[in-house]
Amino acid sequence: FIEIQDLIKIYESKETFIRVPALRGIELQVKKGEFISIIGPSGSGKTTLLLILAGMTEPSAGYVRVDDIQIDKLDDTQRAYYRRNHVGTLWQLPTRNLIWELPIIENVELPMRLLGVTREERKKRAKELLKEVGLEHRIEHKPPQLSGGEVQRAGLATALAHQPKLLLADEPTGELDSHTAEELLIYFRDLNKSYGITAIMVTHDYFVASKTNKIVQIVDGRISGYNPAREL
Amino acid sequence: FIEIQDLIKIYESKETFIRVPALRGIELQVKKGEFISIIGPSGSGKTTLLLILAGMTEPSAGYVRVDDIQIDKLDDTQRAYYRRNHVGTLWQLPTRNLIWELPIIENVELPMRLLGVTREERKKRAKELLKEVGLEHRIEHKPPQLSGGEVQRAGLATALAHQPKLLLADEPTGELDSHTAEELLIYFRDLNKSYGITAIMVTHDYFVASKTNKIVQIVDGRISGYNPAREL
Ligand SMILES: Nc1ncnc2c1ncn2[C@@H]1O[C@H](COP(=O)(O)OP(=O)(O)OP(=O)(O)O)[C@@H](O)[C@H]1O
Ligand SMILES: Nc1ncnc2c1ncn2[C@@H]1O[C@H](COP(=O)(O)OP(=O)(O)OP(=O)(O)O)[C@@H](O)[C@H]1O
Ligand SMILES: [Mg+2]
Ligand SMILES: [Mg+2]
Repeated sequence: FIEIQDLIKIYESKETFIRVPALRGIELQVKKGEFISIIGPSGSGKTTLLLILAGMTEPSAGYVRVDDIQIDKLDDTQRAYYRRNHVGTLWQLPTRNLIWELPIIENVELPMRLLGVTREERKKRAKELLKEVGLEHRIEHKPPQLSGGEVQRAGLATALAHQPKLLLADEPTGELDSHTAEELLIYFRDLNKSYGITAIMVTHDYFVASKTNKIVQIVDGRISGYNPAREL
Repeated sequence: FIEIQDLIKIYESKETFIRVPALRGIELQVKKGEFISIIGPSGSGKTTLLLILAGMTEPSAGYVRVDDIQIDKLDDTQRAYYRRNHVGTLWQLPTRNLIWELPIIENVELPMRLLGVTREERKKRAKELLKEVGLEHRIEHKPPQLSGGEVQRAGLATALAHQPKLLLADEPTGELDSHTAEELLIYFRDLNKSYGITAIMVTHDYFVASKTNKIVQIVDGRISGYNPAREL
């Protein structure tokens, strides 16, 4: 389902003298329906890898295929289409996952609205999704009126609203207590099984990573190992 | 140093029918120079408690004293002064800790500039603080050009720039891998010992909480126990 070869990403800026080789030759394969985690130190390139898979940033070099689309060859318009239709994302920075001025129920409805889902159907589905993540008593709250963990859960419901084939989640349990994190992971696994969604989760938490099918380790912009949990 | 009695905070909004009793009678004492953690489920009131101690929001009722100031009795101007001079804060939402358009070295300098520190002295101190949190090779980066963990570390350096008497940190290790989290906590403890800063850290991580002098447990807006780590 996903194939990555020799992926390189260098952040460069002419105005400042910044030049950061964030990804230095990533190789990765993910089968359809797999639920994998990527683990690694701060600054090792995890978010950058997700940004590329989400079509949010272009590779500097390398081959990246998601399903039947070679995303390193897309132009801006094609990449925007890919982003909106194929991928559900939950970012590390909470303000990127929700529109801060809208109640969360409208946030969850928005991806469905863009796809032309009827008003009744999206209201029903939005309530279901928010109930699944434990937020049925907060559906009219706007993000500033929620706790950190509630914002993250609302973001997850929004990422799944348009039933994407690929879910990319950057630290989805970062703001959650262990009890809520566990519930969320059970929900992820159920979705993964019942809808066959392929999911890549970035996490710092080995306990969380151990709930997935496969663990990939990244260090300094390169893949340094598979299933490190067994070796730890 | 800190004394809280019967603290109540109810979020209310007349336009929507939201009424959330976030804190339902908090009692807490913290001695000068103590380094305590507050642990509890998502939505239990941790951030709300910190917002009140930071002078960012007013109590609905109750007594709150920090050092020799009774903060529940302050007017808006006095509260703004208290915020700027007495407290260093690191919030759960990264965009609140830094000015997103400025390089991080200027972010760290800003609190010192507001206090009239000379240009040479604040440049020197800002570099030292950023070095302490492992960011000496990123000082010219702006927050969008940093990883999640790097943003958090830059936020911590900024919180300490004006040498506050009280440090409030909401999930300071949330975005960090266990290695970087451990280093950060060692740094917190050193500061706590050498400067006598009183520090309150909110965390979901029992491992992290166990590095502090005292653990306070909060559930549904009330304190439900002390030092739960020993009972676990
Ligand atoms: N826009 C950018 N411009 C320049 N450098 C960048 C930019 N974005 C990220 N970097 C740098 O690239 C490296 C990798 O960043 P990335 O966000 O992928 O790390 P990460 O593995 O997600 O880290 P964390 O666990 O802290 O979130 C970091 O050292 C960071 O400073
Ligand atoms: N501005 C607001 N208006 C209405 N309700 C609010 C507001 N801010 C927070 N709440 C509610 O108050 C409760 C406590 O929120 P708080 O942010 O203090 O929780 P928390 O313990 O920090 O949770 P987390 O661990 O998820 O960050 C939550 O249920 C939340 O929905
Ligand atoms: Mg990241
Ligand atoms: Mg919080």
